[in-house]
Amino acid sequence: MSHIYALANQKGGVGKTTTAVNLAAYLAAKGKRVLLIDLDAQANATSSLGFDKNQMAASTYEVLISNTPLPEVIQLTRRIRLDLAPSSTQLAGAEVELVALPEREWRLKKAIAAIELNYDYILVDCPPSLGLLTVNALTSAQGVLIPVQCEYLALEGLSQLMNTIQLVRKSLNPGLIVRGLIMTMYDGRAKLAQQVVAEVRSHFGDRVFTTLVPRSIRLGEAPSYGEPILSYAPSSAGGLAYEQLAEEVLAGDRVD
Amino acid sequence: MSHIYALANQKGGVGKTTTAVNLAAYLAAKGKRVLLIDLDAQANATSSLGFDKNQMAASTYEVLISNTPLPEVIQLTRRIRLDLAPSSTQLAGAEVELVALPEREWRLKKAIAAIELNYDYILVDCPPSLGLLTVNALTSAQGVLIPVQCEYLALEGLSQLMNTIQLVRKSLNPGLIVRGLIMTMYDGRAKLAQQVVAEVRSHFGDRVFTTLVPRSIRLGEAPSYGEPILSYAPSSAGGLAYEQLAEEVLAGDRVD
Ligand SMILES: Nc1ncnc2c1ncn2[C@@H]1O[C@H](COP(=O)(O)OP(=O)(O)OP(=O)(O)O)[C@@H](O)[C@H]1O
Ligand SMILES: Nc1ncnc2c1ncn2[C@@H]1O[C@H](COP(=O)(O)OP(=O)(O)OP(=O)(O)O)[C@@H](O)[C@H]1O
Ligand SMILES: [Mg+2]
Ligand SMILES: [Mg+2]
Repeated sequence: MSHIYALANQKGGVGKTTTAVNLAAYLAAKGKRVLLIDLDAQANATSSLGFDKNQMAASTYEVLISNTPLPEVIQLTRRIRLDLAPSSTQLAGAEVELVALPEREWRLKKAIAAIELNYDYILVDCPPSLGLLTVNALTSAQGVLIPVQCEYLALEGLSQLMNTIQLVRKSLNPGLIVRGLIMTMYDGRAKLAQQVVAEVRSHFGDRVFTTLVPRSIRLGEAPSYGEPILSYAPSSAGGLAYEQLAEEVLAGDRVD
Repeated sequence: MSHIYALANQKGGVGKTTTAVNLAAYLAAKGKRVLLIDLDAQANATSSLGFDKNQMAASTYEVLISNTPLPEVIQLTRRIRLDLAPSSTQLAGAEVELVALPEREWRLKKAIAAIELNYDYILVDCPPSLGLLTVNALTSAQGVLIPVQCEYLALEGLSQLMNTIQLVRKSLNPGLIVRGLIMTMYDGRAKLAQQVVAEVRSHFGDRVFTTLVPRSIRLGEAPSYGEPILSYAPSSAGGLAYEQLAEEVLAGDRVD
C-alpha cells in the first residue's frame, strides 16, 4: 500500500519544493521506492534533481491534458529508488485548459492509480496556488504535507488552505487527511520565528512535526548542483533536519 | 500622468508584497499620491497595511468580476496619500471565473482608467502565478517591477516571466516595459547570493536597480503590526533599502 502525499501551500516560497525533493531523497535512501511528481510549471523539483525542464520530451502536462500514462514520462534519477515525473513550462497553461476537460479534478488520480503499486511513496510538489493543479494533487493524495515558513505572512494563508482541504474532502476525496505541518526556514535567534512556531503548535497540536527545518544556506545551494541535500551536504543543519523528518514520517506511517 | 506598475514574478516568496507595500509607503511619504491594488487572494498586502481580509465589504474581486468601480472598494490607510484597493479570499475563485467573462484580460485596465488621474503611482501586487489575475495586472500596467530573490531557484523562472511579458506586449499591451528588477533578501556573506546578483546583472544590465534589499528580520516583523517598514523600523537595513529604492524609482521616472 503506497503512501501518496501532496506538498501544498498557496503561500509562495515556503519550502514546498525543497521539502518534496529532500524528503523524497531520504525516503529512497532508507530503502523506500519513491516517485516525485512535479506539478508546478516552474519545474523547480525537476531542476533540483538535475533535469532541464526545456528538454523533457513528455511531462506531467501530457499526463493531465492528454492522458499520457505516467510510465511514459517518468525519469530515473541519479538516486537509486527515486523516480521523477518531470514538469515542463507547458504546465503553465494547464490550469486554464483543465477547466474545460471532463473529470478535470480526477485526472492525476487516475494516472497514479495505474502505477501506485510500484512505489512505497508518491510525493506531489504543488504550485503556490489553490487552482486545478493543486486540486488534482489533493484529490489523488491520502494526506497533505504542509510546509509552513516561520514568518508572519505564512500564518495568514493557513486557514484558507484548511478550507480548501475541507472542500476537497467533502466533494472529491473523503479520506484526505492533514498528514502534518513542517516548520521551515526556522531561525532560532528571531523572536518572530519562535512566536510563529508556538502559534502553529497551539493551533494544530501534534499534527506539527517535531522536526524544525532550520534556515540553511546549503539547502539553497544544492539545487544549483542538481542534487538533493543528502548528496550535496548531508551533515549540514539542513541535511540532518530532512533526514530526521524522513524518520518521523516513516515512524508515523508504520503506526498507521 | 500616473505611473502604473505591476509587481510580478510567478516564483513564490520572492518579496513581491514586501516590495509593493514598502515602495508604496515611501513614495507616499515623499509626496506622491499612491494607490496599492492587492490582486492576490492571500491578501498579504491588505493585511500588511493593517486591514482584515475577512472584513472587507468589497474588494478587487468585485472590481474584476462585477465591474464594481474602484472608488467603491478603495480604503484610506493610516499613511497620508496612500490608498489601498484590498483583496479578499473570494479572489481565489476569480481566475476560473474570469475565463468565461468577456474582455477577461481588460477588466482591471478599465477599472484603473476611471481613477488614474487621482494618483501619481498605482502599484499592483500580483499572486505567484501567470494566470488571468497577473495577466490583468500586466495588461493595465505601463511597466513591470520584478522582485528577484537572491536564490538559485529564483533565477530559473525569469525566462518564463520574460516570455509572458513578451506575449502580453504582443497581444494586449504594446507599451509594456520591464521597469526594473529588484534584488531581494540579499545576504552578502553567502557566495550564492553574490553569484545570483552577478548573473542577473550580466543578463539584464541596467534594468537591475542598484539598490540591493538585504535580508532583514524587521521586514518580516512589520506586517505583523500592520505597518510598513517606514513606520515600524525606518532606520533598519530593510527600511533604508526601500527608501533608497523609492528614490531610485523617482529619479528614473523623472527622466522619462
Ligand atoms: N530551510 C531552508 N533554508 C534556506 N533556504 C531554503 C530553505 N528551504 C528552502 N530554501 C530556499 O528558499 C527558496 C524557497 O523555497 P522553495 O522554492 O522550496 O519554496 P516553494 O514553496 O516550493 O516555492 P514556490 O511557492 O515558488 O513553489 C528556494 O530558493 C530554496 O532554495
Ligand atoms: N528583505 C527581506 N528580509 C527578510 N524577510 C523578508 C524580506 N522580504 C520579504 N521577507 C519576508 O519573506 C516572506 C516572503 O516575502 P513576500 O510575502 O513579500 O513575497 P511574495 O513574493 O509576495 O510571496 P507570494 O509569492 O506568496 O506572494 C514574507 O514572510 C516576508 O515578510
Ligand atoms: Mg516550489
Ligand atoms: Mg505576495
